[in-house]
Amino acid sequence: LDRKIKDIKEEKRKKEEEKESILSEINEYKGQNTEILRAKQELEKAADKCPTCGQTLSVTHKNKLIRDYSRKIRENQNIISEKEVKIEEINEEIKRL
Amino acid sequence: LDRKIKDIKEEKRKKEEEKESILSEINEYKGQNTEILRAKQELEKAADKCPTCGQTLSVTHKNKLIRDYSRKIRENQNIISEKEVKIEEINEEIKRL
Ligand SMILES: [Zn+2]
Repeated sequence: LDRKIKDIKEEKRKKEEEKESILSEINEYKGQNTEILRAKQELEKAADKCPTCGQTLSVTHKNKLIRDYSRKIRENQNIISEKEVKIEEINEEIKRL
Repeated sequence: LDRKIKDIKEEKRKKEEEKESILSEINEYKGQNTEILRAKQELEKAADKCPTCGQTLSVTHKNKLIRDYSRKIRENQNIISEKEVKIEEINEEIKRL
């Protein structure tokens, strides 16, 4: 029995560790989205030159960047959602230990 | 006496209006500084390309932009301080009416 309890505790510890590592990945993706969103909002305010570096920016190029950034934000949100599902699965596994 | 009171009220109203217009100029300069500070912070994080539009940015050009932005922020802060002094002067004038 002692060995069984020891194994279960070890299993629980490993799952908590896995959860923590996924949570920190989620934070990295959220951080990246904050940065990309900031750049996108700056561009949306811009006319024909970049508000950060002042170089010329054709409307076509600006709109392409805005689309690229929007797509990247959505991709990151999908990754974040998958990781949040994974966190929930691990929570269920911990409960069943 | 009635005329005198009427004139003082009018004088006070004009000074309050002048104060309001200076306060809104101060807000514009503060707003501009918020924008410039944002661009400067983005550039400081950048390596060799602009974090907003992705175009290449030589270290020399980047540092020049950062210096220009810092100078602009200081100039705006000086203008804001002068306008705040003006507000105080008007407050004194209103008290002495
Ligand atoms: Zn740029």
